[in-house]
Amino acid sequence: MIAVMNQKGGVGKTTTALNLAHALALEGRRVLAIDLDPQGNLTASFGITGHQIHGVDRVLLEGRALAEMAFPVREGVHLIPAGQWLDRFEQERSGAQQAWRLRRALEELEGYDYVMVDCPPAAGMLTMNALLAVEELMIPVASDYLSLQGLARLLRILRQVEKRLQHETRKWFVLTRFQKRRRLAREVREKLESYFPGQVFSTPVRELVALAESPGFGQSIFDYQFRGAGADDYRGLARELMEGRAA
Amino acid sequence: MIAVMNQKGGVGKTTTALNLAHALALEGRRVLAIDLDPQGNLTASFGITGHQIHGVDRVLLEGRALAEMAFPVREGVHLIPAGQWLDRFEQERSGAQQAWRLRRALEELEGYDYVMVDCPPAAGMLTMNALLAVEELMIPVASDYLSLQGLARLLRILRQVEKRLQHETRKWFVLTRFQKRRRLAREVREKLESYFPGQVFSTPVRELVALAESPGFGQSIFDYQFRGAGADDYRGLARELMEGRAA
Ligand SMILES: Nc1ncnc2c1ncn2[C@@H]1O[C@H](COP(=O)(O)OP(=O)(O)OP(=O)(O)O)[C@@H](O)[C@H]1O
Ligand SMILES: Nc1ncnc2c1ncn2[C@@H]1O[C@H](COP(=O)(O)OP(=O)(O)OP(=O)(O)O)[C@@H](O)[C@H]1O
Ligand SMILES: [Mg+2]
Ligand SMILES: [Mg+2]
Repeated sequence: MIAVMNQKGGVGKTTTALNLAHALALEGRRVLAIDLDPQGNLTASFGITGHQIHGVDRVLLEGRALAEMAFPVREGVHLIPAGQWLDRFEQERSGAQQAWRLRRALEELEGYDYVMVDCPPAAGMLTMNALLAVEELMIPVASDYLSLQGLARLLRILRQVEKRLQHETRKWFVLTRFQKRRRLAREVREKLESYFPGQVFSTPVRELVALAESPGFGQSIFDYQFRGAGADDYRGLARELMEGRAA
Repeated sequence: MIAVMNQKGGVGKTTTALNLAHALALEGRRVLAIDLDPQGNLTASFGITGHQIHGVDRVLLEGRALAEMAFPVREGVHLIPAGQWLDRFEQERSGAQQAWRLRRALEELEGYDYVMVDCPPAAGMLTMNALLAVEELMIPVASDYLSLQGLARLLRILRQVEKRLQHETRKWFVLTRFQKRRRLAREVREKLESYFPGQVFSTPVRELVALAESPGFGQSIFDYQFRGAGADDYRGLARELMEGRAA
């Protein structure tokens, strides 16, 4: 069970959740993708539209079962959309157990090889639920300075929370929006690999306009450009993940 | 008074707040920049570091005066950092007047031609405070599909809140991370200009690595590359703003 997490905005969480979920399914795995962002980008990127959507909001706010809210979006991929009320869960406080609700819901769930949770750009109650529900974090790091800054802050927060709540996760880092000609991108990559040897996926995801275009058609990169560089990068990432791990 | 606002992550709010604040000061205006994001990116981008920072958190949580927390960071630019406790204001609820606190604090403030507030990637209590405190919104829109989606959602939220609380703001849109060779970027620009004629700044901010590099040195683009394209773009944006507006 994997949470795609980084409180910094726009680093490629949703793009990674979308394309990695589909890549794993194309390799024969059964995947459940959960959109945990009230902004619903993952849901829209899969081509699911409409303002009356029910999803993980019902699970977290009303105790519905995850299995009830999941439905197929691609061969091998089920999705639980964010749902229109998910903001309420982020805003309201309802007791000490509120942070464990997703974990408990996931305990009832069977039939998937991978569960992939897309998180919002915040370190609030939703992200906390994701953190406590999974065993592994996939942390996208965009190839620029503010992204590294955001990473430092994220790791501080994780260290505190995990210590206090006695919860541990394996952390993986994936470089996103990578442009090899930029010295800044290469420096970010070197820093990441030196601080976290063995935890950084060897495939950086390159900056490619197709990865920005596909959500506009409600498509993953595999629907949109199966033989392109974007598909290659996410296919490579999926394979590293399945081999348990960063090469 | 201007809030740089968009709940979508990574669209260039902080980059715009940083460089526009400095550009206006270079044109002779007195500017107060307020970092309203608990992640403190604007503060770090100006070169202010350290974990024991006090700032607008003290104003919103303890009622300190804005003037007390502001200090000079460049000629003509004062900054109020986010402060390390700003997360608490976002998480806690303390009554119906909580959304008006920044507005009331700003009523006591004098001596500036422009106040520029950098918002977090969320539509929560901090962003609400910014919205109700200012007369104008500067909404950065990155040149990709998910950014347009985020804009649609933002406008829906704004319409509801402004109607319910009888508050009005002028809305300006600035295209960011613009790459003119990408058809996607041109399409986003055309859509924006057709939906909001007269409200879209004619200067898009181009995708330029220098704009991503300068924060790593605690510098604005004017400190980092005074004669470069990034400085030209933000100088042009400042001039359009001062002329009251999108040409
Ligand atoms: N490798 C890439 N190449 C080109 N564009 C990309 C790439 N990765 C992401 N993008 C685009 O950059 C923007 C930000 O990416 P994305 O929305 O996936 O980030 P995020 O971390 O989920 O953002 P948020 O914090 O708002 O949830 C999107 O418009 C996306 O299409
Ligand atoms: N025009 C540009 N050219 C190149 N890089 C840019 C440009 N604008 C912003 N960036 C870079 O893109 C990243 C995201 O920009 P920025 O942090 O300003 O967005 P934001 O909307 O404030 O993000 P958040 O939602 O996390 O607060 C940063 O690393 C920034 O340096
Ligand atoms: Mg996202
Ligand atoms: Mg920012």
